[in-house]
Amino acid sequence: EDLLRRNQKLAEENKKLLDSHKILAIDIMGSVGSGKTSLVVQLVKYLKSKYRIAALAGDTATTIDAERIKSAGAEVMEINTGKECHLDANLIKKALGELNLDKINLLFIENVGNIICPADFPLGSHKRIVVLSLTEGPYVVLKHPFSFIDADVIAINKVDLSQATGIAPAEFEKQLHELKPSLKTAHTNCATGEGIAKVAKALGL
Amino acid sequence: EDLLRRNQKLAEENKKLLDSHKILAIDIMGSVGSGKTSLVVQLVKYLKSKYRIAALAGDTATTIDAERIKSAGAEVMEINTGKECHLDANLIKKALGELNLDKINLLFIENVGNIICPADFPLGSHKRIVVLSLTEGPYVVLKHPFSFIDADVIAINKVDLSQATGIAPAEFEKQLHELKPSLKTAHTNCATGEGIAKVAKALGL
Ligand SMILES: Nc1nc2c(ncn2[C@@H]2O[C@H](COP(=O)(O)OP(=O)(O)OP(=O)(O)O)[C@@H](O)[C@H]2O)c(=O)[nH]1
Ligand SMILES: Nc1nc2c(ncn2[C@@H]2O[C@H](COP(=O)(O)OP(=O)(O)OP(=O)(O)O)[C@@H](O)[C@H]2O)c(=O)[nH]1
Ligand SMILES: [Mg+2]
Ligand SMILES: [Mg+2]
Ligand SMILES: [Zn+2]
Ligand SMILES: [Zn+2]
Repeated sequence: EDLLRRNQKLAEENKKLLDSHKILAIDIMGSVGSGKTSLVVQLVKYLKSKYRIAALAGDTATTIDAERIKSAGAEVMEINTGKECHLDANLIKKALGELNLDKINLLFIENVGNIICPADFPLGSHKRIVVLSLTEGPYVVLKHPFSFIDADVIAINKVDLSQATGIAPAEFEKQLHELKPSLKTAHTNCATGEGIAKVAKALGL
Repeated sequence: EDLLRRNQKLAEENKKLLDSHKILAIDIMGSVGSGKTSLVVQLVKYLKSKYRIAALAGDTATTIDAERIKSAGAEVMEINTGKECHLDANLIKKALGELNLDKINLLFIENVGNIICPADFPLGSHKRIVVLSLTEGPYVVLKHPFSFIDADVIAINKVDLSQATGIAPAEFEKQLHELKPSLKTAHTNCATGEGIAKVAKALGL
């Protein structure tokens, strides 16, 4: 479909631009409230002594996520998506045009809360991580394989709620590896930071 | 936008068709794993002695939800949405063409797990209920006002996880009523059926 091909082309341009400035870019996908911002906050705290970090926070209506990431210690640019249900490579291209690319070497891009549409729109990042929360019920991976199949890392999050939800992280891990054996997974509690070292390692950071 | 206007027209045609058969139709929206199917299952159990119920289950890849609703005692038609991120009036029109409309008087339509795109696509139902889970974090209503503003009823679900998530149902209730004072809300545990009588009443059932 023409829109997708145009997005693919822009995504490749974004990646070239990032590479020319030696910036590693990671995009974060996940359903509403799965823990994307919490993950970025934890990664920023964990890595800011090692990298000069910036983040793009894609949000429909508020600056809530941007504020949280700023407080963690990264430069943040908000991308107000309005009613858009996914970030696309064009929005990222514009945002990159407004950042000082010589001042950073690690960029996190938080997508809108949605695991369906963003899967179709690569942004030009080097790695994609999907945050999958135990509170989303036991069928997510089976029902939405396309949401996970192009990811590099899956953060199986809110593991502290395993007993309350009756779902074991291992269940998701098994389903994910059946879908894509090379997928890297980590069990996380992004509210406390548990599992963050493993996520960073899986992302090559 | 032309697509939206065409959908609106088809939605109105669907509603006329339902009215001509004296069928009340309710569509259910909510994020992945928020509790939509559980809600439909509970409503079917609660109402099947009073209504002849059918359900349309919109799902990307499996028959999991359809099976669960069937077991609860309703006739179910699956709408396999593939990679589509929302049901639309056209899909509903086709589904209505395959149901025996003289045999039912209550129809539940479960949308895809997504609170952004479905908000833009009315289906021709008489009432819309959104399932909002406490596990989606405290900012959902503030960040996604458009997901709630056209709804009639909000089921504030997974109230049993209030302590584990640190979120009080009353917080959501306050934000929802600030957004739209006429919105009806109910606190629910759709796994156990707690709050279902109130939901049914709010839906006029
Ligand atoms: N119990 C528990 N809560 C968590 C965990 N991770 C995040 N949370 C909480 O879940 C809520 C949502 O987290 P966010 O980081 O805002 O999630 P998000 O994916 O960025 O949400 P949106 O951007 O609004 O879609 C917040 O209240 C977090 O504190 C976890 O591992 N365990
Ligand atoms: N603790 C708790 N769990 C619930 C509640 N409601 C639903 N669940 C559980 O949450 C999980 C997801 O519920 P579903 O009814 O499948 O949610 P859904 O919105 O239909 O999910 P999708 O159609 O896959 O988007 C299941 O394991 C349910 O048993 C609740 O009120 N409390
Ligand atoms: Mg966020
Ligand atoms: Mg369901
Ligand atoms: Zn979309
Ligand atoms: Zn959509």
